[in-house]
Parts: sequence; C-alpha cells; structure tokens
Amino acid sequence: LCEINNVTKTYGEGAAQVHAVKDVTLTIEAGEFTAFVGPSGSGKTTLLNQVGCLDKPTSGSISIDGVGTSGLGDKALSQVRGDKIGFIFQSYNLIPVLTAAENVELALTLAKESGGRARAVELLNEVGLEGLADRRPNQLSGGQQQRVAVARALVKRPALVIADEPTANLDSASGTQILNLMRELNAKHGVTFLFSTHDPMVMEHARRIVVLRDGEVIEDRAGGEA
Amino acid sequence: LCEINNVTKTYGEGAAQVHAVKDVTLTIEAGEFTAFVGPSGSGKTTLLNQVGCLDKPTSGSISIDGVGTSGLGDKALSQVRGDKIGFIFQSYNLIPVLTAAENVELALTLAKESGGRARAVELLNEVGLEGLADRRPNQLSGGQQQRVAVARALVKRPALVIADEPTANLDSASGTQILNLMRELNAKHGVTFLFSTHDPMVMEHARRIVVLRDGEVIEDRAGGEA
Ligand SMILES: Nc1ncnc2c1ncn2[C@@H]1O[C@H](COP(=O)(O)OP(=O)(O)OP(=O)(O)O)[C@@H](O)[C@H]1O
Ligand SMILES: Nc1ncnc2c1ncn2[C@@H]1O[C@H](COP(=O)(O)OP(=O)(O)OP(=O)(O)O)[C@@H](O)[C@H]1O
Ligand SMILES: [Mg+2]
Ligand SMILES: [Mg+2]
Repeated sequence: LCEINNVTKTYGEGAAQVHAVKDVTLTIEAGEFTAFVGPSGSGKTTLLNQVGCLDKPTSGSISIDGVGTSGLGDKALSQVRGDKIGFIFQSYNLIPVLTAAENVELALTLAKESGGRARAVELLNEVGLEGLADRRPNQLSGGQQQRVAVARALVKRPALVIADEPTANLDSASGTQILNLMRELNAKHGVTFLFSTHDPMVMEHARRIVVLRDGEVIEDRAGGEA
Repeated sequence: LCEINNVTKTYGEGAAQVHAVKDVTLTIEAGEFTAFVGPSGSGKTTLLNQVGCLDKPTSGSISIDGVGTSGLGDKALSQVRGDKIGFIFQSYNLIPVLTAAENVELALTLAKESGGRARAVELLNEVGLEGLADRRPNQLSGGQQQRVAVARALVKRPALVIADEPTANLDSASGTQILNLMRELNAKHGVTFLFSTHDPMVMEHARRIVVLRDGEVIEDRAGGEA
C-alpha cells in the first residue's frame, strides 16, 4: 500500500540543521496494523506526516496505492490525501466553531455527500460519545476531543488511517474501546492503520512494531498480536 | 494548603445541564504529591481548574494558603494565581511566536525580574530539552512542547503546581525524567503537586490518589509511594 524509499526530512540550515528523519526505507502492506514507537523527538510524527501527504520529504520518494506522491503539486497531493487517507493529529485540530458532529461530517459536507449527520452520530456513538454530538470542542474534556478526532478520521472510510498518539489522553477503558473499533475496521474492511504511540496497550494490539530513534528505523519486529 | 468545600461546577441550563463536578470536599496539605485519576470526562480538569483559580465554582468555596478564592474578582484571582500557582495545561498552550526559552521566562519578564533567560535554559535542560531553547513550538515534537510547558510552570518556583496530564505525550524515559524533577522539588522545596493523569507510572509515584467518576470523589487512597 505504501512504499517509503530513502525518505529524509531535514529542517533548517547549516549548523542548526535538524535531521528529523534520516534515510528511511519501508514497505507497508494493505491491511497492516502497525505501531511506530520511539523516544519523544525520534521522528514518528515527521515520518507519518510524509506518509500521510501532509508534508513532502527533503529527499526520497513515497507512493500510496501505486501513486507516487512525493513529486506531486499541492493540489494533486491533497486530492490523494482526501481520497485515501484519514488522519488523527497529535493535537486533535478540531474546528472550535463547529460542533462535534459538524467536525466529524465536515469532509462529507465538503464533498457534497448526503447522510453526513447520521454517519457522524453513528461514529460518535462508536467512540463512546453518545449524546455529545452537538457540543463544541471547548465543551468537551481532552479525551472527548481526542475521540471526536478519531471519529472524524474514519468518516469517509479511508483505505489508510494514520493515528498520531490516539490514546494519549484516554483512560484505559476509552482507549481500549477505540482500539477495538480500529481492529474491527481492520479485520472486516481491510483498513490499514499506522499508529504513532507511547502506549503499551496499543503496542500489544499491533501486529508489527517499527522502532525509531534519532530519525532512523532501528528495529522492525512483530507486535503483541502478530 | 487548599481547602475545597462542597465545590460544584455545572455547565448549561435545563435538560442539557452538565454536572461536571458535584459537591466535592477535600483538603490538600502543603507538600502533597497527589494524583487525580478517573475516566475521560469524569471532571479532573474541571476540578483542577477551580483549585488553580482558572475558573470559579458554581457553588461551594475554595481557599489557597488561607486566602478564600472563590469569592474574588478576576484581578485579585489572577494575583493569587500568579503568586502561588504554576499550571501545566492539558493542551500545553504555548505562545507560537515565542521561542521555548521566551515561553518559559515570560512570567519573569512580565514581573520585570531579571535572570529569566538563564533560569529558562536551566529548566529546559532539566526537562531534557538541552539545545532547544531557541526553537518555536511548531519546531518541536508533541512531547517536546509538553516539556516546555512543564518548565514554564516551574519557573517562578510556585508553592503549588497543577499538572494536567503532564506525561500524556511522553515516552517512559522522558516521563520518568520530569516526574523525578517534580519529586525532587517536592522533597527538597516542599512544592505541592496535584496531577490529573491516566498514566500508571505517575500513579506509582504519587503518595495519594483521589479517584473521580461522574464529577464525584469515589475513592481517596494511598498511592504507590505512600
Ligand atoms: N463548557 C462546557 N459545557 C458543557 N459541558 C462541559 C463543558 N466543559 C466540560 N464539560 C463536560 O464536563 C465533564 C468533565 O470534563 P473534564 O474536562 O473535567 O474531564 P476530565 O476528567 O479532565 O477528562 P479527560 O480525562 O478526558 O481529560 C465532561 O463530561 C465534559 O464533557
Ligand atoms: N520545523 C522544525 N524545525 C526544526 N526541527 C523540527 C521541526 N519540526 C520538528 N522538528 C524536530 O524533529 C524531530 C522529530 O520530531 P517529531 O515531531 O517527528 O518527533 P516524535 O517522535 O513525534 O516525538 P513525540 O513523541 O514527542 O511526539 C524533533 O527533534 C523535533 O524537535
Ligand atoms: Mg509526535
Ligand atoms: Mg482532562
């Protein structure tokens, strides 16, 4: 599903240059349930931003579903992203003036698809937020906002979901609930999941674990569920 | 240090009314190292916002160091807060146009105190962010931003630190590093720490654990370090 070839991402210039991701090569098969782990600052978010078409590598190439993405212009890149990828950001990024349901159904509304409200409410129930569809983000707890972001990523049934620390603000029951939802989508519909996480529970549910340190892959092993 | 008497916080009106905190009474002694735990949405952030003078209870009263805070006007309340309390927010709240060091030393700069830069760099080193003092928040990973927020809360050596999910985005090594820093401040300088957390590691280091569910205290027990 994803070919990541010699991807490097560098920030800044000269002595202050930061090598956030250094020459990473990986293959992601369709249907994977894979956790990226490693110390804070090791490059997990940066690497997933490249794979998720939110950013372009400094060098190297990425292709999603056979489509080379690292050479595309911004408009074409966001088309690929919109069609194929759902993203859960490390800092949620909900729109403050929209309700939970409006945040979730936004992608459908923009695509002029119908049935958005019903689908949003269904997903909000599945992530444990029954009855909270009409709250705004500042009327929700940190963990509740995080779960709205999970529902939003899933609304268009993307082929690939990239989830950056999806359980960081959740108690173990809520974290398990959304992880089980993701495993079900993975098992029944073949949705590919790539996680960035520090949560041992997510690692136990992963079938593959890719370990980063200082921007490099230092280990690629079976996860708890392999 | 803190007297929390029959504190209730309610949002909204009528049928949509949310009882985020329901009639909580607690005493916090100076020098405590206490974790507030409970499911997502159980009221931890809301309760700590009342104690930290960021919000006022709907009913009930709070006093910090003998000063009744729940009846104060906004100006007086922010004076108490500025003098006595350091806050680590669940979503960090760093100022995007300032560097990490400028964010940390801001409170000293506003109080026209000198030595801010040196103190900021010292604290950034203590939370594991050597060399990152001049980066802006969007040039830092999620966990690095969270640690800048920790350093900022400690810069004025407050009597009370309220830390809302301080390790949520940290790997276990970074989380242990900042928790050890906090334990040292607690042991050597008597700084009181109140945590909201889902992290078992923080609970193991706490001497007292207060368990919330649906806005009520359902358990008040010894922590791992009691
Ligand atoms: N402005 C508001 N209007 C209505 N309800 C609110 C508002 N702010 C918070 N709430 C509700 O109050 C309850 C407590 O929220 P709080 O943020 O204190 O939970 P929490 O224990 O910190 O959860 P988490 O672990 O997810 O951070 C939640 O059910 C939340 O939806
Ligand atoms: N715009 C930027 N300029 C300079 N350095 C940057 C920039 N953005 C990120 N970095 C650096 O790149 C490195 C990788 O960051 P990244 O966000 O990928 O880490 P991470 O593994 O997701 O960490 P965490 O677990 O804390 O979320 C970090 O050292 C960070 O400071
Ligand atoms: Mg990250
Ligand atoms: Mg909270």
